[in-house]
Amino acid sequence: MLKIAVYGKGGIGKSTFSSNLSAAFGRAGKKTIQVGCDPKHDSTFTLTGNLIPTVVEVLSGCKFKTDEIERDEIIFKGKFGVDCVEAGGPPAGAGCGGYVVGETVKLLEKFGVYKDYEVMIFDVLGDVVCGGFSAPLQHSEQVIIVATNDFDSIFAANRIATAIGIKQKTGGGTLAGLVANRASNAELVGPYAARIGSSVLTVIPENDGVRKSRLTAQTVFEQDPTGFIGGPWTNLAQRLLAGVPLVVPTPIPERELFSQLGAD
Amino acid sequence: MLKIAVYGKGGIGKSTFSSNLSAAFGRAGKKTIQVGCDPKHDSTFTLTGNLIPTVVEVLSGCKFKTDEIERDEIIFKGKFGVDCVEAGGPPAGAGCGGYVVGETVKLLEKFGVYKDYEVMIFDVLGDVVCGGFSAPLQHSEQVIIVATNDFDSIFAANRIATAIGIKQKTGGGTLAGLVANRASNAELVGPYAARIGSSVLTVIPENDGVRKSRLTAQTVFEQDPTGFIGGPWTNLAQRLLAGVPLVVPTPIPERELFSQLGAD
Ligand SMILES: Nc1ncnc2c1ncn2[C@@H]1O[C@H](COP(=O)(O)OP(=O)(O)O)[C@@H](O)[C@H]1O
Ligand SMILES: Nc1ncnc2c1ncn2[C@@H]1O[C@H](COP(=O)(O)OP(=O)(O)O)[C@@H](O)[C@H]1O
Ligand code: SF4
Ligand SMILES: [Mg+2]
Ligand SMILES: [Mg+2]
Repeated sequence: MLKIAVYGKGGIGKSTFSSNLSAAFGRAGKKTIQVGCDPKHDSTFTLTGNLIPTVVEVLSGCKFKTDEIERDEIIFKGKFGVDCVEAGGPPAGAGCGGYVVGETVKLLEKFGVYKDYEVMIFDVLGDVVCGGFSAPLQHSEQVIIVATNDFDSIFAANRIATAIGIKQKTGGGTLAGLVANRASNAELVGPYAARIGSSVLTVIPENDGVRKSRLTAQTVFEQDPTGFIGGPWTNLAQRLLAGVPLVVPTPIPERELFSQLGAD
Repeated sequence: MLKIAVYGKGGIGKSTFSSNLSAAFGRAGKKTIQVGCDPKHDSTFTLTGNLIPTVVEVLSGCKFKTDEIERDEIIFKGKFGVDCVEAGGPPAGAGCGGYVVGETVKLLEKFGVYKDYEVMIFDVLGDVVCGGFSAPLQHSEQVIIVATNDFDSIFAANRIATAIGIKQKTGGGTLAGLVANRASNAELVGPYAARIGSSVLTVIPENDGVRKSRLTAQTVFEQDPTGFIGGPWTNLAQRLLAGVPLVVPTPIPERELFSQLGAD
C-alpha cells in the first residue's frame, strides 16, 4: 500500500494536486482513498462534485462519541473509484485547529481502512505542522511537498521538512520530493530541493481549466479526456507505484533561507 | 492606547501592511510597538533592517524560564521610533505552533509594556486561529484583516471573523475592517466585508517597490520620501487615531462562501 501525505502552505494547490493524483491512481485501477486534512474541507470537491459532510460535522452530531460513527457516515464515493473523506476543522478560535485531523486519522485506523486500499493520500494544511496537522506524517510512508518558485511556499516547505525529520524518528514518513506547481520551471524549487537532499518530482504549469476547477468541479481528466493536461499526474502516479527514493531531508537554517531567497 | 491585531492568511501581506502602518504611526509621533506573531519571524524586517532575535530563541537560551528574561533581550529599536518584537515559532512538528505567541503576549504584559506605548500592533498568522495564535485577539481592542480579491484569503478572513466572535465574549478585540491588498479595487473583499457587517478600510495596490521590500528592507516611506506611495498607510493611521467603528462580525456559513466565491 502507498501511504502518501501531501503538505504545503495554504492555497498553494495541494488539493488540486492530490485530487488529480488520486484520479490518476484510480484510472490505473488502484483502489484509492483521499483524506482532506484542511479546515477548508474542499480537498475532494472535484472528485465528488460537492462538499461532502466533514468528520467534525458528523462528530458534532453525536457529541464527539467516536464509537457511534459508522464508516459510511464519513467515507464517500468519488469519481474513478476514489473514496473520499474530509476532516474539516473546529471553528477558528475554539480549541486546536488540528484536533479533528488527528481524530480522523484515528477513526480510519479503527475502521481498518489501511488494509482496504492500495493508495491512501492525506491532503494536509502545511502552514503549521503541529497538533493534529502532524498526525498524517505519522501514518504515511512518503511525503510530497507542494511549492512554487516563491519565498513563502519554500519557507513553509522548509518547516515541513523540519517536521518530517522530527516525526520520522518515531516511524513517520520520509520525503519523496517536491512539486513545483503553477510554474513553468523549478528555478527556485529545484535548487532548494537539492539543497535539502531531495528532488523535484514534477513541474505543473499554470492551467486555466485547473484554475476554474473549484467552479467546474472537474479533475483534469474530465477537462481533457485525451489525458494530455493530466500528463504530469499520470506519469507521477506510475513512478510512485514503481517506487521513488525516500529521504530524510536536512532543512536549511531559516536565517539562511532569508538571505538566499529574500524576495520574490 | 490603540491595541491592534492584524490577521490574514500566510503570505497575504500582513507584515508589509503592519510595518508600514507602524511606520506611519511613528512618523505621526506616536510611540509604537510591533509584535510579530508568525513562525516566519520576519514581521519587523523592514523596520529594523534585519531579522531580530526571536522570543523562542531567547527562551531556548534560558531553558524556557521566562523569569530570567530582560526586556531588552526581546524588544529592539526600529525606524521611526517603532520598537520591535518577534515571537518566532517552535520548529514545525514539535509542540504547539502558537505556543510562543502566547508566551510572548504574557512576557510583554509582565514587562508592563501596555502602559509604555500609544500604539501596539500584533501581526499574526491567520491560517489557524487556535492555540497561542488566538492570544493576541484577547489582548487587542481592534482587529484588521488583510485579504485580497480571491477565495482563499476571504475564506481565511471568514474563519478569523468566527474567532473574533468567539473571543470577544471574553473581552477580545472586535473588527475594525478589512484591507484589500495587492488589489486595484475591492470587488470581492468589499461585498464580503459588508456581508459580515464590516467594511473595507483601504485598498492597497500592487507596488513593485513594496514587492522587493523583503530584499531592500525598506518601508514605503524610505522608498518614496515624498509620502505618495505611503498614502494609504498615513491616511489609515490618522483614521485609526481618530477612531473607526468596531463591530462584532457575523461570519458567513462556510458552504455558502463556496457557492458565492467558488473560483478565482
Ligand atoms: N496548476 C494550476 N494552474 C492553475 N490554477 C491552479 C493550479 N493549481 C491550483 N490552482 C488553483 O489554485 C487555487 C488553490 O488551489 P487548492 O488546490 O485549493 O490549494 P490548497 O489545497 O493548497 O489550499 C484553486 O483555485 C485552484 O484551482
Ligand atoms: N501591496 C503589495 N504590492 C506588492 N507586493 C506586496 C504587497 N504587499 C505585500 N507584498 C509582498 O508579498 C510578500 C508577502 O508579504 P508579507 O507581508 O511577508 O506577507 P505575510 O506577512 O502575510 O506572510 C512579500 O514579498 C511582500 O513584499
Ligand atoms: S497545536 Fe497547532 S493546531 Fe493545535 S492549537 Fe496549537 S497552533 Fe493550533
Ligand atoms: Mg486544499
Ligand atoms: Mg508576515
